[in-house]
Amino acid sequence: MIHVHQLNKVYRTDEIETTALDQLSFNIEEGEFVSVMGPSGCGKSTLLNVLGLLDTPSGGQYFFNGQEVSTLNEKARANIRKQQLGFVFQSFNLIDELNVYENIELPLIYQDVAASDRAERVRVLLEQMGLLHRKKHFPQQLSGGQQQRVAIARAVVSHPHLILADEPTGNLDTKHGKEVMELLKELNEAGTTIVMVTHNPEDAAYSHRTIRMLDGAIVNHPF
Amino acid sequence: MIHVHQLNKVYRTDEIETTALDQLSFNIEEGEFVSVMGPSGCGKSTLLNVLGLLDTPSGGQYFFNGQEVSTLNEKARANIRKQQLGFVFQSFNLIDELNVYENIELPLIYQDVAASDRAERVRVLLEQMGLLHRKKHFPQQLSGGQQQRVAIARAVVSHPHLILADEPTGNLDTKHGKEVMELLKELNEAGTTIVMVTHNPEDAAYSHRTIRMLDGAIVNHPF
Ligand SMILES: Nc1ncnc2c1ncn2[C@@H]1O[C@H](COP(=O)(O)OP(=O)(O)OP(=O)(O)O)[C@@H](O)[C@H]1O
Ligand SMILES: Nc1ncnc2c1ncn2[C@@H]1O[C@H](COP(=O)(O)OP(=O)(O)OP(=O)(O)O)[C@@H](O)[C@H]1O
Ligand SMILES: [Mg+2]
Ligand SMILES: [Mg+2]
Repeated sequence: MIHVHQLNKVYRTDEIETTALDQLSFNIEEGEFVSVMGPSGCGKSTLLNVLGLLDTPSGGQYFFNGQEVSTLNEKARANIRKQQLGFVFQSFNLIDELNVYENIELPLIYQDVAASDRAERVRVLLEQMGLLHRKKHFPQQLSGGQQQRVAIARAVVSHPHLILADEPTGNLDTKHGKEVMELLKELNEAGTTIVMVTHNPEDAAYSHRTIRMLDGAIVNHPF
Repeated sequence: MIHVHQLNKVYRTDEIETTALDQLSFNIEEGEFVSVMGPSGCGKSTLLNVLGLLDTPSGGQYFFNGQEVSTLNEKARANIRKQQLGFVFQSFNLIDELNVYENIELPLIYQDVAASDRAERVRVLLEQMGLLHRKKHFPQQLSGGQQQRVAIARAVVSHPHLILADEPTGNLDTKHGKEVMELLKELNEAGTTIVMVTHNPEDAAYSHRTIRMLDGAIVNHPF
């Protein structure tokens, strides 16, 4: 599903050049659940942003389902994102003008899902994430962990083929964190491919294997 | 140092009334290192915001160093915050228009610290937090964990009497998380009072005792 070859990403500020991704090459098969771990600043979010077509690499190739996608224009990338991907951002990126219900519903509107189906699918996730009592709140009126659970609900509601989750339990207590991991596990068992950045080895234990990064490179080659 | 009596905080949206703090009463002595734990949404950040004079309670009393502070006007509260408190926010709240160096330096400017002293104190923290190579970056150019470390550096640079830390290691790998906890431990051993919200029992182990919350109330009474 994912084939990445010599992927490179360089950031330049006035004074400093950072190689955030350093000639990365790896594959992820459809249906896999892969963790990505490594120290703060080593390139995990950058990798997820490239895989999620939110960012273009400086060099190298990214094949998604056999199609080279790294050089597509924004319109084409946005289309793939809306149809096939679900993204849980490290800083949530909820839409402040929409309430919890509307934030979760949005991907289904993009996919032209009928209103009654949307209502049912959003309701199921509100319940699973323990957010029914918050559905009309706005993001600024939620706790950190509640915002994180809305971000997760939004990423999974459209049943995407690929879920990219950037530290999905960072703001959650053990019980809510476990509920999130159980949900991801269920989705994976139903066929969803998952790439998850985590600092938590207990979360990583839910995955099939772990890619370890350091200074923009992969430092273990499990496959 | 902190004496709280029947502290209450109610949030109202159009449809829902939430009692985020429910008649809380407790003391924290000067020099203590106290953890606050509890499920997502139970009121931990709300408590920290009230203790940090960022938010006013709906009812009850808050004595800080013997002075009732919950009904002070914004100017008086801002003065106490700048002189005596350091706050690590759950979502960092860095100033986007300032670079890393300037974000960390800001509390010292509020305290009229001389320029050469400011430079030295900021440099020490940049080094301790592993951010020397990022000092001219802007927050948007940092990884999540780097932003968190800037937030921590900013909270401690002015040597405040009281540090309020809301999940200070949530975005950090084990090594960086341990460095942060060791820094907090050092500051506490030098006399700083610390109240830290955490979901991580390993972090809580650095504190003297843990206050457990549930639905806005304290559910253990260790003291
Ligand atoms: N501005 C607001 N308006 C309405 N409700 C609010 C507001 N801010 C917080 N709440 C509610 O108050 C409750 C407590 O929020 P708080 O942020 O203190 O939780 P928390 O314990 O820090 O949770 P987490 O571990 O997820 O960060 C939550 O249920 C939240 O939805
Ligand atoms: N827009 C940018 N401009 C300059 N440098 C950047 C930019 N975005 C990220 N970086 C740098 O690239 C490196 C990788 O960042 P990335 O966000 O991928 O790290 P990460 O592994 O997700 O870290 P964390 O665990 O702290 O979230 C960091 O050193 C960061 O400072
Ligand atoms: Mg990251
Ligand atoms: Mg909180």
